[in-house]
Amino acid sequence: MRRIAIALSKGGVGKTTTAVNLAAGLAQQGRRVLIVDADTQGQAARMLGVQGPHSLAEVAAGDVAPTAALVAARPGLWLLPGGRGLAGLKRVIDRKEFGGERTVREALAPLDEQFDFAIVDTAPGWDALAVNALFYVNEVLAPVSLEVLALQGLIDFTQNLRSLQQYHERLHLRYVLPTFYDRRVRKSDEIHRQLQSHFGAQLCQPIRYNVRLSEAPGFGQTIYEYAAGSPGADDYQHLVTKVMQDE
Amino acid sequence: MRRIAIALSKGGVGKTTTAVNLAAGLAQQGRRVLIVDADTQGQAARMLGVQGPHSLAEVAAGDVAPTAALVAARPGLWLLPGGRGLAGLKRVIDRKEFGGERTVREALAPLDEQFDFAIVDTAPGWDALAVNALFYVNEVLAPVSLEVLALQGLIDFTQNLRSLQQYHERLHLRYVLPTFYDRRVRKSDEIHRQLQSHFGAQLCQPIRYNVRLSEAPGFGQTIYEYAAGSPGADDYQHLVTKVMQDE
Ligand SMILES: Nc1ncnc2c1ncn2[C@@H]1O[C@H](COP(=O)(O)OP(=O)(O)OP(=O)(O)O)[C@@H](O)[C@H]1O
Ligand SMILES: Nc1ncnc2c1ncn2[C@@H]1O[C@H](COP(=O)(O)OP(=O)(O)OP(=O)(O)O)[C@@H](O)[C@H]1O
Ligand SMILES: [Mg+2]
Ligand SMILES: [Mg+2]
Repeated sequence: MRRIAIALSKGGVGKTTTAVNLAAGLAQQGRRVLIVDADTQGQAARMLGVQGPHSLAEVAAGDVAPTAALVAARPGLWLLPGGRGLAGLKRVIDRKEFGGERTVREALAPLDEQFDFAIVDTAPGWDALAVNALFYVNEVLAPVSLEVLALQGLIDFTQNLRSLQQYHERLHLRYVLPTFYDRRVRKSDEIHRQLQSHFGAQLCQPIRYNVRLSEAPGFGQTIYEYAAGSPGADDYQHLVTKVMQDE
Repeated sequence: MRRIAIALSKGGVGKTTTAVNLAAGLAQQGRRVLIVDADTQGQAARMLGVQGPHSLAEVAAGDVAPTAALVAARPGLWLLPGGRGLAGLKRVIDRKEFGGERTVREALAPLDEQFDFAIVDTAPGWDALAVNALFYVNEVLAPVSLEVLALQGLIDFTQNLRSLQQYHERLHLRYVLPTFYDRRVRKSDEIHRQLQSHFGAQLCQPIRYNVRLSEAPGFGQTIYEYAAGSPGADDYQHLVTKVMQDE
């Protein structure tokens, strides 16, 4: 099972949009996909238009078995919801004397055989829960909007990753995905060039700014359902193909 | 001293942009202003083009006196930097048996007489640090981008605030500030209308989408310095005037 965290400490760069549309796209291609929402905001469920009685917090605390907490979101796509309860999980992790960073990994181990992909939507920021999500996965996909503060956030984030990789050698930043790409805006191209020089081979084809992507969550639909053939649907379809080819 | 947190759990809505340009605008009007960066990203210092040897984490841990950690950012504007060290502070707060929520408030109390305003830039998400920032202030200004997920985030956030207000009665959501307002985009107006019906009197005049606001941080300048007369500078000037009138 490939486990990929969609992560960047900077807020509002398109993490949840990417996690949901990548996971849904992989499921449409016949893969068995688990999407884990590791964010106290719990927006993945809303974007998919589904709800569940349980969440990752209860599974990690051992109160609910992992399979009992899964919600069938689409054919081949299962969601483990996030939400407010994860704030309590952070306190539980922070109070552990050792091994706190492996709490999520150990709680989700029973699911390993059931899926081809696990896509983890992470919260903005850097805390015990972010670290837990990174210990659970082997690959990181970092969406980054083409703005100065987001680029700076990515540079800071890669430094944080490096110190974590000493304890989790297989973790690597596999994909850097430019988002909100708008050819009309001069700085988009400038920042994009900076990304190419910093991250070359990891850099994916950009996701263009597309208002359909910000409308779809209001209907609980993926971009493929809400606006098939839109730039947003095409760009995420392209990402899905690239991730599958890299098996 | 008026203490205002710039806060919303949703990422990328313009919290840091608002904190820096509101604080700088108030200082330009002759007020004595403290800007506190309570975000592990520590982007307020970068936006102001300054750096300091110490941060809020050291002050809250009692390692450094508050006045020793302040950085003179502009005439009348002082910054208490944030940054990576705040991740450690969250663990310290989470391990306290009682009173953890007042850690920042108690650490910064010596500064109360020295300033007219304290503006706190908070991190996205909801955790011990966000709660600490809210216990330190009496007013909240919530920037909200005109998108479905951000509006949803604001509704969730006001519910979280309500449960906190039982323990901190004077705390209130005083301002809701629409950001990234773009008249060309149909949904901007639609979401703006929803905000008006939900938040009426608290709703401020929107900050328009203005590319100058995303360029200024690359030069360590406020919007007034980088692009005086731009829509961004005008809109933030208007906010400064409103906040001063509400003394
Ligand atoms: N390519 C795009 N074009 C237009 N709008 C987009 C695009 N990608 C995401 N959005 C919208 O931008 C906002 C931010 O995206 P999203 O919520 O996915 O970011 P995030 O990184 O998950 O945020 P957070 O840090 O709060 O978790 C949302 O309203 C989303 O609908
Ligand atoms: N009105 C605006 N028009 C155009 N760009 C803007 C505007 N306000 C903010 N920006 C840009 O949008 C991005 C997000 O803004 P900012 O970093 O202030 O949000 P934030 O809420 O502090 O994010 P985080 O959740 O990561 O702390 C930044 O690159 C900023 O320069
Ligand atoms: Mg998100
Ligand atoms: Mg910020």
